[in-house]
Amino acid sequence: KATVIAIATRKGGVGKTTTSVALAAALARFHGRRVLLVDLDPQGHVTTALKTIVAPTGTPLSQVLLADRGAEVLDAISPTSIPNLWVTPYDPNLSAAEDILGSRIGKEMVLRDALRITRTHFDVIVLDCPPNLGNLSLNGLVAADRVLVPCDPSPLALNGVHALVDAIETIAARLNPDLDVMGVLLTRVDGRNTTVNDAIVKEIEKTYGHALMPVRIGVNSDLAKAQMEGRDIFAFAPDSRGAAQYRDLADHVAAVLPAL
Amino acid sequence: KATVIAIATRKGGVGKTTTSVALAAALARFHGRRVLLVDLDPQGHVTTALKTIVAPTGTPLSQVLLADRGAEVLDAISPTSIPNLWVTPYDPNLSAAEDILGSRIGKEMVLRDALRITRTHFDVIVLDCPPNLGNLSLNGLVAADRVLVPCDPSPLALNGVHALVDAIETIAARLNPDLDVMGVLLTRVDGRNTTVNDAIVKEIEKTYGHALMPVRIGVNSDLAKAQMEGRDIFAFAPDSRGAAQYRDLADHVAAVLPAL
Ligand SMILES: Nc1ncnc2c1ncn2[C@@H]1O[C@H](COP(=O)(O)OP(=O)(O)OP(=O)(O)O)[C@@H](O)[C@H]1O
Ligand SMILES: Nc1ncnc2c1ncn2[C@@H]1O[C@H](COP(=O)(O)OP(=O)(O)OP(=O)(O)O)[C@@H](O)[C@H]1O
Ligand SMILES: [Mg+2]
Ligand SMILES: [Mg+2]
Repeated sequence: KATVIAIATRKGGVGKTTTSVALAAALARFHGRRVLLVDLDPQGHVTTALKTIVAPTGTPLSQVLLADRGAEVLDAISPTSIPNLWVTPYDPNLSAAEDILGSRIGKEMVLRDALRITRTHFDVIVLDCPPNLGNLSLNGLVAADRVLVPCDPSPLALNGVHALVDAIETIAARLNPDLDVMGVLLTRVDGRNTTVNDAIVKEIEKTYGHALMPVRIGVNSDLAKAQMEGRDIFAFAPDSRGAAQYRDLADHVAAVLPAL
Repeated sequence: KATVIAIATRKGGVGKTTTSVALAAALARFHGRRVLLVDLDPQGHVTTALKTIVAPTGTPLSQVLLADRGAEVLDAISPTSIPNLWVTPYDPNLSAAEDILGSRIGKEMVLRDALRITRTHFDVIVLDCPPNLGNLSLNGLVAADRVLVPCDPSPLALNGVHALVDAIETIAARLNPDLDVMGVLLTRVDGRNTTVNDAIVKEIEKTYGHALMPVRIGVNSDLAKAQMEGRDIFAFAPDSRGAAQYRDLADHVAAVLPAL
């Protein structure tokens, strides 16, 4: 049964997609895990970032989410050219589906139910979430076992972490008691900017104790270049700092997953 | 009657709030314009970025938007310590209001109507939009005369521009025929990253012709530091590159506004 990891925060542009794609690819490539990467963001940037290796599927994810009970995410997945990595491709109807979900009974539990069988086919399911706490992100947080929270070193991004943690407290109390924060991942860290970096780190440690992941992701243009090419960082620039740091992250994450 | 400028794109983290705050502050400080900065993002980051100079108001913006017809944004504004600059402070109920708006008649026209009198009190109204194309962003685009589209040099951000331009075409056809794209503002440009920068610029020019603003905003840590302090860039680091580039932007924008 797969471990479901949501990559989420309310703040935009802090590296949710970059982290989702790199982590999923590294777990598949270097840890022999069967990985499904689910794109819960209507932007569809998982597909943009992996455009050369994702083939569109027949059933869109929105159709699975809006079906009467019994539909499975498994129906909406596509293989990639990376062995052991599958994704849910871009679905232009996902945004409209989010609105429709709002009136369904148990609207936040739809994805959890649609992963019931899917979870038995994979070791890890990574959920890329949109920059808000709307129905799709909430579905991600209810379906998840763990949450990884990207945060770039800025007061606005830290504000987004606080908002997410607030939401998680309510979700854990009402909908998903086993939800556990894996940690806060510092992303887009610019080595030249120590004043802001140190201030944010101190603030996170003060508020959340040891929640900071032991790995940090520095600013690395290869990560954006890989997205431009539509390939994962390990295919595009295997010797880059971005590849090394995301491999490190995957090592830490694999260590907390059930053994193969 | 004020010119209303929406700062919008679907992509998260490209500098919508940083641009909204800096542009509004520069027009107020250096161009003698009476400026209202409206925070349409439930994150409330206008208030976070200006926390030392914004005093909370009595009426929240959500109450104005959900009132029966006749309410004005004017009821929900606060002065700042910058002469000529007013803002709508953080409103924790804005996210819930967005959901409720969805069932109202003419749901995208609510802000436009609530600015009818407010527009006569200001020269410029700047709208900071959230990272999506939901009801609040749509209200911003329907109320706006011009749209400024921040885009960092990345394929994902460019994808967000395309999504916004698609939406603008429908909005202009159905709801706001006078809506005009002021231009695409390149933000967070890292001088060291010429391959990606050049590729994105070429792509924007190919698709949108001369839509690129003549000013670009480089990566400048003072902009994030100013946000950490809760002050605008012109108070925090008046001699910084960020301050200079945003002043330039304000000069260009002021030139297309009606003369005082
Ligand atoms: N470590 C990094 N170094 C350099 N660029 C990065 C890094 N991480 C992310 N980026 C770039 O920053 C931008 C934002 O990252 P990304 O799109 O992954 O964030 P996001 O949180 O998923 O955004 P959204 O909120 O829009 O979904 C992208 O253009 C990406 O290429
Ligand atoms: N030119 C710049 N140089 C350095 N940092 C910048 C620059 N512009 C913005 N930033 C930083 O990048 C982050 C994203 O900017 P900002 O929050 O303004 O984007 P946004 O589009 O409003 O995000 P959201 O989609 O979450 O509303 C912030 O932490 C900000 O401090
Ligand atoms: Mg994303
Ligand atoms: Mg913003």
